[in-house]
Amino acid sequence: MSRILAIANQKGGVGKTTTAVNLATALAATKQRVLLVDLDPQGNATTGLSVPKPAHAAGGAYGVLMDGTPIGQAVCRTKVPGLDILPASAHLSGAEIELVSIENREKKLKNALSAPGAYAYVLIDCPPSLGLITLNALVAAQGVLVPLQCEFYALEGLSQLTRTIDRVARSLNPGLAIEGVILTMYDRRNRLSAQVARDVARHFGPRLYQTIIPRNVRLSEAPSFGLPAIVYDMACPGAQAYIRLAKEMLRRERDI
Amino acid sequence: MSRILAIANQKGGVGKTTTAVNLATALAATKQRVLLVDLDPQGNATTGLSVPKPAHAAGGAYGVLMDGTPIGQAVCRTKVPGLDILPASAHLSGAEIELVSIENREKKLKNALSAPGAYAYVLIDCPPSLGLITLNALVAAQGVLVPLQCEFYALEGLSQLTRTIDRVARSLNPGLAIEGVILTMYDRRNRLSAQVARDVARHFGPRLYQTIIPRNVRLSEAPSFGLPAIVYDMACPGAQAYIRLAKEMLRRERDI
Ligand SMILES: Nc1ncnc2c1ncn2[C@@H]1O[C@H](COP(=O)(O)OP(=O)(O)OP(=O)(O)O)[C@@H](O)[C@H]1O
Ligand SMILES: Nc1ncnc2c1ncn2[C@@H]1O[C@H](COP(=O)(O)OP(=O)(O)OP(=O)(O)O)[C@@H](O)[C@H]1O
Ligand SMILES: [Mg+2]
Ligand SMILES: [Mg+2]
Repeated sequence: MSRILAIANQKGGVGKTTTAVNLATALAATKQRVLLVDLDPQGNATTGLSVPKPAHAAGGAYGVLMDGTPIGQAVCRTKVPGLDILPASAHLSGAEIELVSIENREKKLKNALSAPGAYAYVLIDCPPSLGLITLNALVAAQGVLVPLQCEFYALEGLSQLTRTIDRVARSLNPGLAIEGVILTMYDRRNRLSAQVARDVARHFGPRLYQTIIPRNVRLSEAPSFGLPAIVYDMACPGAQAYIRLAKEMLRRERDI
Repeated sequence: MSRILAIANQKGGVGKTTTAVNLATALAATKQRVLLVDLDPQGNATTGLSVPKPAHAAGGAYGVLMDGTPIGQAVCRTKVPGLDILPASAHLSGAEIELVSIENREKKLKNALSAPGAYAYVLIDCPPSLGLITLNALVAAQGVLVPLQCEFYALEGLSQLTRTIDRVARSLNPGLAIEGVILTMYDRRNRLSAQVARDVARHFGPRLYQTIIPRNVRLSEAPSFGLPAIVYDMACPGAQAYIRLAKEMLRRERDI
């Protein structure tokens, strides 16, 4: 059985895609097979891994959600050994509206992922909203990874996100819970980062990963080369942090 | 007649709200009356101006879009003289789905703003998506301000945004066009910023504002005090840049 995790936060630009691409790469490096599902109409994770966006609607994530395309037919290999991707396309922005009047509209991804694949991990990169696409990810997932930028505005949306996760756990997906909160873009020189980190630690306790992702320009350069930072510059502080995060995640799962 | 501008970009975290709050404040400082419409369910602009979020759905932007609440009954004064706000609430995240089956679903905001108010400018802060809420802003507006973060992923969504604006201009709102593109979070130390700025200048030409907003931690600290940066620390580089941007906008409008 695959371990399915949604990477979600409706606040924009907090590091969801950067976390999805680099964590998936770090997990694949431990010889586990990983599938990255890109549900964002912008398709940043798809580009960040040098995979072409599907030209036809039926290819990629839109086809799987809306046309019932079997996932096995839509996934692509990436340059990273052991890491496959279900690529996104702009067609997905129509899915938010098209899904509204469809039966089982929030279970489309769950049903598509139900055929046991050969993946140890499935990571789902979500768009910055709490609409039907993110809802599909929350219904399909067993846990939610929440990247949290160390900024004031990013704290504000947390209670709406936790309320949504609780609601999904009560009705559509019993057992869904926050797997962990990841502090991102932490800047040692800026006291706001330390203040946000203290607030989050008080609120989430052990669900806050000890690994903190620092602000590191190499993380934002890597996508322009179509590579995860772990491949583009393995020694940089950002890549090293994502490798530590993968180790911390695996350690926590073993200890359960 | 008010000048109505939508501040839109589906890429998350690019500085839409920071631009909305600080540009609105800078314009109000020139003795023009300004209305800021907060259409983001997270309500960051509402918090950034120390305005309480409406407790009931009928108050604020949700009431205006869904219940026909007259705008005059829902707007609030802010601490900034001459600047009012139509506050947002979490109810708005339901509006994305509820609007789908309603007649004239994309004209709700346009109709609400049609009664000539006493405002010289109306600035609309949009959520990070191209759904029905952002569509309402694009139909109500005469022009679109596009904040663009100087990062690789932010460039990727631009063609989808310009296609959407063109489509709205052809069918729902003739005359809609990009008023201007604003480079945000520009970091002199990082060559990616200069590279993005060159690409954007080549693509948008004169529609790119000459004023560039630098990365400046005071801009991200100000919201935790419930103040625009222009009020929190007028002399900081970020606030000065937004004051220059307001001047450049006013100069361009005079010259037309
Ligand atoms: N730790 C970091 N240090 C520096 N830059 C970062 C870091 N993490 C992400 N970035 C950059 O910040 C921007 C936002 O990150 P990213 O796109 O991963 O966020 P997101 O949450 O996926 O955004 P969206 O809400 O639009 O999907 C990107 O340009 C990315 O390259
Ligand atoms: N020029 C800047 N320098 C430093 N920080 C900035 C700057 N502009 C914005 N920020 C900070 O970056 C984060 C993202 O900005 P903001 O929230 O305004 O973007 P947004 O596009 O409105 O995001 P969303 O897509 O979630 O609505 C915020 O924490 C903000 O305080
Ligand atoms: Mg993303
Ligand atoms: Mg915003």
